[in-house]
Amino acid sequence: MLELRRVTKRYQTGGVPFVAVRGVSLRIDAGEYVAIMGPSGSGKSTLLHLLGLLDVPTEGEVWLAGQPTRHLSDKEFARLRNEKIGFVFQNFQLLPRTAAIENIALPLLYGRHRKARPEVLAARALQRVGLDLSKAWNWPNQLSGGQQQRVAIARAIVTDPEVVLADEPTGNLDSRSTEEILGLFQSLNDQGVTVVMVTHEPYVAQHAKRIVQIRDGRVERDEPVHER
Amino acid sequence: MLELRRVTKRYQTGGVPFVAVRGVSLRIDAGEYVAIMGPSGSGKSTLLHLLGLLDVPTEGEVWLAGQPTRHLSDKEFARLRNEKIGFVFQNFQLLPRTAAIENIALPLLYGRHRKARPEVLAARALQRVGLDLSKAWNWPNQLSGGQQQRVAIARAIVTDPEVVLADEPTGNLDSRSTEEILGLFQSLNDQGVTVVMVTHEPYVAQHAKRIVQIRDGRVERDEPVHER
Ligand SMILES: Nc1ncnc2c1ncn2[C@@H]1O[C@H](COP(=O)(O)OP(=O)(O)OP(=O)(O)O)[C@@H](O)[C@H]1O
Ligand SMILES: Nc1ncnc2c1ncn2[C@@H]1O[C@H](COP(=O)(O)OP(=O)(O)OP(=O)(O)O)[C@@H](O)[C@H]1O
Ligand SMILES: [Mg+2]
Ligand SMILES: [Mg+2]
Repeated sequence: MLELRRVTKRYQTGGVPFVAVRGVSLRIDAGEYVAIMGPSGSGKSTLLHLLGLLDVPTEGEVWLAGQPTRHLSDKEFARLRNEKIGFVFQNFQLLPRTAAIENIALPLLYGRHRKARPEVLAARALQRVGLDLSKAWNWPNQLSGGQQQRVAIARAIVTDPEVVLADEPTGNLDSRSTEEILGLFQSLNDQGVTVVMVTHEPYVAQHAKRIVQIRDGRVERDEPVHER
Repeated sequence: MLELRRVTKRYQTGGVPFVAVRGVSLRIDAGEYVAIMGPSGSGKSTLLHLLGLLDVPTEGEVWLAGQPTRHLSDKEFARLRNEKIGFVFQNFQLLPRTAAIENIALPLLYGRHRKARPEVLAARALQRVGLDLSKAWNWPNQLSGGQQQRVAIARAIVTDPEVVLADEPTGNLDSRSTEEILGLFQSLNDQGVTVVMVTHEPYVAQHAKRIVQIRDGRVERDEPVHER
């Protein structure tokens, strides 16, 4: 499904190089449920962006569904992403001055998804994340932090993707909403969806089936979860 | 120090009224350390914005340092806020394309704070929140989520405010960074700073001296913390 092969990501700020991810190889098969943990600044979001084809590595290869992605055009990247992957950004990245339901429906308006009645699918996704329909026409700045986070999750699942990549999906949620979102991820995984989520909460990570620990841009540990 | 008197906050979206905070009276004395908890969407951020003079109530009064604030001009609001209050937004609200250290120094460039060498004070605040000086010249989008959160906290404390209002200050932090920030808040409070923080994590709330529970825009419980 998703594979990083000796991937390095190096940034240049003001001429000074900084290595965020160093020589990481990671294979995630279809149907897996993986949590990525690690200290702040250790490279978790960078890794997730590379897996989600949102960024390209400085060195190494990213493979998706058995194919290398290095030589794809921007358009092909966008098409693959839109068709196969749902991404929940750590900072939500919702469109301002755009209703919650329109933000959710946005991925349906591209590519093969030109489905009938996107607003019906979007309303259903809104309900799956536990948000009241009365909030559907609020703009992001008219929603609470936790409500915005749930809109971001709804947008990631509205296209029924094969893979959901979620960056701290419960960071702004109280314990009840957290349970609802973990229940949603579990039921997606039961249907065969590959779920990869970054979290710093051990309780949340225990709901996955495998935990990858990152430190200073390297994989420190990679173990199955025993008791769930 | 800070007081809400029968405060209500009502929003109008598309002509439909929504009451976020209903008839709340809350008094916070100088030197207190208060946590505000409650479900997602219950009105915590709205309450904090009202206490921080970032928003005005639809009904009721907000008092600061024994003075009503309703008839203040925008300029007087801004001066009071800048002199007395440090605010950590739930979504950070850092200026894009502006270095971390410049974001932190910003409050020093207004009002009475025209202090000598703002960059020295900003660098000190950066270190107090546990961020490496090598990140000082990174823009917000060149920092991880947890690093951005710590920049937002540094900006709130750089002016040595009398009150720190923090909205989910540890939401994006791993357990070690969380401990560092709680230690910082404790040492500020030991020096007499009034700290009010919104959190959905019971472990974090237990570090305060008083917990106010909100539900559907009302105060449900308000109790001192026994074992800290
Ligand atoms: N500008 C606005 N217009 C309309 N409704 C709003 C606006 N701002 C907030 N709300 C609503 O007010 C309620 C309270 O929002 P608030 O941000 O205070 O919640 P919160 O307790 O901080 O939640 P969270 O834990 O998710 O951050 C929510 O239902 C939200 O949708
Ligand atoms: N565009 C960039 N330019 C320079 N450095 C960057 C850039 N983006 C990220 N970094 C650095 O790369 C490192 C890894 O960042 P990343 O966002 O992957 O961390 P993270 O593990 O997700 O942390 P957090 O838990 O705080 O979200 C950090 O030290 C960060 O400062
Ligand atoms: Mg991150
Ligand atoms: Mg909030």
